[in-house]
Amino acid sequence: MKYAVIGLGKFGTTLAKALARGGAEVVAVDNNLDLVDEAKDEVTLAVKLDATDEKELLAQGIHKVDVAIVSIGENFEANQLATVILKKLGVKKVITRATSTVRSKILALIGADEVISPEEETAMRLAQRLLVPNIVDYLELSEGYSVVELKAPEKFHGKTIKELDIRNKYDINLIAIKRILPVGKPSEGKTKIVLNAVPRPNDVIEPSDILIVVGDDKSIEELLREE
Amino acid sequence: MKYAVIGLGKFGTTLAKALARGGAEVVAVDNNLDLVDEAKDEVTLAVKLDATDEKELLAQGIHKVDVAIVSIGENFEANQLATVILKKLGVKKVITRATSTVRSKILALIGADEVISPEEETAMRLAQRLLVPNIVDYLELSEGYSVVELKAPEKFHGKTIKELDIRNKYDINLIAIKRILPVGKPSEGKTKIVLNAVPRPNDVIEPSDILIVVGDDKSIEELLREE
Ligand SMILES: Nc1ncnc2c1ncn2[C@@H]1O[C@H](COP(=O)(O)OP(=O)(O)OP(=O)(O)O)[C@@H](O)[C@H]1O
Ligand SMILES: Nc1ncnc2c1ncn2[C@@H]1O[C@H](COP(=O)(O)OP(=O)(O)OP(=O)(O)O)[C@@H](O)[C@H]1O
Repeated sequence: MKYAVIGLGKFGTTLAKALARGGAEVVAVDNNLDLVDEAKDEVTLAVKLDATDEKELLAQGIHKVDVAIVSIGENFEANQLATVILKKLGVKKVITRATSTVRSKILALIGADEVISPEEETAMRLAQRLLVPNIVDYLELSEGYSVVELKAPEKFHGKTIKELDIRNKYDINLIAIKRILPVGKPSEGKTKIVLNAVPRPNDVIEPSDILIVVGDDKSIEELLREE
Repeated sequence: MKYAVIGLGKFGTTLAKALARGGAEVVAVDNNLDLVDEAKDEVTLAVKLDATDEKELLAQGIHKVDVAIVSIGENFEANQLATVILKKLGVKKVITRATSTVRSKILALIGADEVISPEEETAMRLAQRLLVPNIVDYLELSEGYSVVELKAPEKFHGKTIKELDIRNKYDINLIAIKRILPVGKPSEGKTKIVLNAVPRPNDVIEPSDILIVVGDDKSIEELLREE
């Protein structure tokens, strides 16, 4: 898989390096030479060029990729233009980063195959995590249905999985338990996380455990609210 | 729970509104009057003030919150200063948004309880999703162990859950299936997503199904690579 990352801000640079580390072929593009230089040891190829210049993109073969990710932040017209040009040059999938809801709509209409809004997505996840303090992380599987990592409720401490009968009592599926264990000398205070991926009926929930459950959001709220 | 959101850029505004929608008490702060005006109908209180001015923060009672989220983007000194002042004024949890790895380290050292990097986090998730093309989304539960949403591999199409024997063959736990169903008139081409949260032995996998599995990353890669 060949990728082009256009615009080496924080998002573009992180993405280009992560893709390259994952073994992908990555060409990183920016019109700022310093950023191009900084990227060149970590990607397949780093090129200084103006991504709104169709001739330059063609000349450097930037369009010969499977996926192009455009992240020219502040200059929206340039972001838009680079997106349209890359689609025109035949790039099968163009993912463009948006900086506002209005702009994400514009980008989708002018041809971006996918639009990414880092600030919005991260803010929504943080809000969810703050609103339900026991939630450590979550993944929405479907509207109203999620995988949720949450701190074991106090009422569960010291009880066995069998006793708790979570599936029947709460209509939730407990799929794993994350436990924090001390490692090395006690004085060092170091810990490691161990995942119990097959919780058994006689396993006991400990106060610092993190439960990973699947269920509809109402049932999960119910479980957390009962405290 | 009372929240203060300092800095109403895209991140701050999205967060303030999401928290307010979730029923929390939210005071939104910015020194740009237009942004304060735009926010005031969607939060408990919107205040124009300079978040680096300790007296102003005190006067408006901004420090009387449980959690403050500081997201003053471009002006790093202001971002830092607001963070330090809020901790000094006794805010129990201050979450600060960072715009670079170096800055996130500085913020952690000067007292931020948590540091958020939207561009980095989103770029890492996108890289993961691109590197494993069948992955629709994922949640890392623990190092090397994740919940993954992936397109049903071709070899699974038309087979029953029982036949596939996923747990034993791949050491992966299939926890749900997302199916795309047509809705309304066929000519409209509209679809809806239906979640099968309790996959049964005789359920048949269809080509457009999305499987939600839990397992260690190696086993999931194995499953995807076999294609
Ligand atoms: N016409 C262009 N061709 C190529 N690169 C461009 C062009 N215009 C701007 N860029 C580059 O796009 C990059 C990203 O833009 P900018 O830094 O404004 O975005 P940003 O949204 O702040 O990024 P991030 O949030 O990811 O840090 C910059 O490094 C800039 O040099
Ligand atoms: N001293 C200050 N006190 C209060 N607000 C401030 C101060 N300095 C800057 N701000 C506000 O912080 C907000 C966010 O800053 P900025 O837009 O630079 O960040 P950003 O990282 O681009 O935001 P985002 O990416 O979330 O859109 C701006 O609306 C700005 O008015």
